[in-house]
Amino acid sequence: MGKIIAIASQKGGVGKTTTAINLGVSLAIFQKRILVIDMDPQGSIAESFLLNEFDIRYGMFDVFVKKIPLASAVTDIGLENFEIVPSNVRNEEDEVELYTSAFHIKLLRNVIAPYRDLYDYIILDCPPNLGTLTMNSLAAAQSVIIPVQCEFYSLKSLGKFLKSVSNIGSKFNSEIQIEGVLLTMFDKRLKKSHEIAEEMSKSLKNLIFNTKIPRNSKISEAPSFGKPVALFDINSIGAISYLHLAEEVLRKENK
Amino acid sequence: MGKIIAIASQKGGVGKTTTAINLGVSLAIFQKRILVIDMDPQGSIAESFLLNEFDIRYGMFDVFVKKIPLASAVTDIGLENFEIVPSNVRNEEDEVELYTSAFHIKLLRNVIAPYRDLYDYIILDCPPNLGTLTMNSLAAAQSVIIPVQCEFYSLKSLGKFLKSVSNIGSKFNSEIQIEGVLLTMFDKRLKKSHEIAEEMSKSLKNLIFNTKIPRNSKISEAPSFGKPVALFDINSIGAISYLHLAEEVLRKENK
Ligand SMILES: Nc1ncnc2c1ncn2[C@@H]1O[C@H](COP(=O)(O)OP(=O)(O)OP(=O)(O)O)[C@@H](O)[C@H]1O
Ligand SMILES: Nc1ncnc2c1ncn2[C@@H]1O[C@H](COP(=O)(O)OP(=O)(O)OP(=O)(O)O)[C@@H](O)[C@H]1O
Ligand SMILES: [Mg+2]
Ligand SMILES: [Mg+2]
Repeated sequence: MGKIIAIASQKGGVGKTTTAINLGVSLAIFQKRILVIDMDPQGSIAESFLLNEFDIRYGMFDVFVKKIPLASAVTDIGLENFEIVPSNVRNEEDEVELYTSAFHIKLLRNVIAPYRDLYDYIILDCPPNLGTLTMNSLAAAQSVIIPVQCEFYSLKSLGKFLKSVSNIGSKFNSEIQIEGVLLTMFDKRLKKSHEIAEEMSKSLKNLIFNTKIPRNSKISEAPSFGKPVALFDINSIGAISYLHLAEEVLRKENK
Repeated sequence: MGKIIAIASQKGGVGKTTTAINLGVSLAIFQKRILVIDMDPQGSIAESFLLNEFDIRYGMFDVFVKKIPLASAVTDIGLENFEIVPSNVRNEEDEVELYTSAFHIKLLRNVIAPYRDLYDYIILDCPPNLGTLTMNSLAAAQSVIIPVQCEFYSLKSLGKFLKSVSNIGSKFNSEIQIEGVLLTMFDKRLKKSHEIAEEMSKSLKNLIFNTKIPRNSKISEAPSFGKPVALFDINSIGAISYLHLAEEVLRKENK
């Protein structure tokens, strides 16, 4: 049975999409069968592989609103062991329709259930809010990875978000765990980054991943070439840090 | 009659809250009477002044869902010419309730109308999505400022967002204009930043602000002291760039 991991945070721009793609591809490099589902109407997952609206037949909009089977929305992007389901939200009307269809909080859990055996990991890229699409993702997932920047607003939102995960868990999905809190865009030149990392390891203990993702321009440039960072520049500290993260996730699994 | 400006973008983490606060305070420094309304359930506006749930009596949740008058939610934070309305969303249930109450897309426009003469500018900090709260903001505003990072995902989302602004405008608010596209976290050491800025000036012409906001650690540190950057370090390039932005907005006004 494949494990479903949500990548979620209410705070915007903290590296949710970047982590969904690059952790996913790193796990695929370690021969795990991966499906990344874009639960964010922004549609950044498809953009990361330079897919535009004409390349996409179906997405989560069609699965949730038009009730087409998930299998028809699975898109092969030419990477071994790695497939995606785009969001396929074309405008603000689609967006409101998608959020409304997701009032049925267990919709995603039911939609994914028949496909769990086809993959080792199903990764959910969440939108930057606590709306019905994030609730659907937390109701479907076995665990959640929470990317956090070493910045004031992102740290402030962590406490509130951990509370929401436990609220949504107790109401809709008692098995959800915290896979880990992931420090992203870590800048080792800034004293502030080290101070914050220190403080978080003390307060969160084993909830925080040992792997920190450094701020690395190769990570932010890779999507403009339609590639995950591992295929854009395998020697970059960005690619190596996501491979380390994948190892850390796999090690936890085997415990 | 005060001018209502929305600070909006579907992309997360591009500097919407930072711009709402620091442009607002810079305009207040130029003796304009300012109200900043937090339309984002994350509640970053109140956090920027270290206000917590116990400091806040009412917010936009109470105005939209409990129908209390906007005046009761206006919060004085001790800065001359500058007041805020927090969001006051306590959990994910409040968030869904707030988004649902905003299905009445002209709610904000009606709520603000009696107070427009009390301020020179009313600034709306929007959430990172195209949901009903952003639609409410675009339906109420005379103009919109769109912060953009010089990064792939942020640039990709600009085209889609400009289309949505014109869709929402034609349906709910024919007077809305683009106040400008604002480049944020501009890193002049990166070749990519200059290339992107060059490309955008060509394609967007006079839609793009001359002022670019540089990546500046004083900007991201200021909120942890509960201060806008101008009061945290007036000599920083961050504070100076937002003062320049305020001048540019005022110059456009006087044309
Ligand atoms: N480690 C990193 N180093 C440098 N840039 C990064 C890194 N991680 C992410 N970025 C860049 O930061 C920006 C935000 O990342 P991303 O879009 O993945 O965040 P997100 O949380 O998915 O945003 P949203 O809330 O809009 O969905 C992107 O432009 C991305 O390329
Ligand atoms: N010019 C800048 N230089 C350095 N850091 C910045 C700058 N502008 C914003 N930041 C930091 O980047 C992060 C994102 O900014 P901010 O929270 O204002 O964006 P946002 O668009 O409001 O995010 P959200 O989509 O979550 O509402 C914050 O930690 C902020 O302090
Ligand atoms: Mg994303
Ligand atoms: Mg914000």
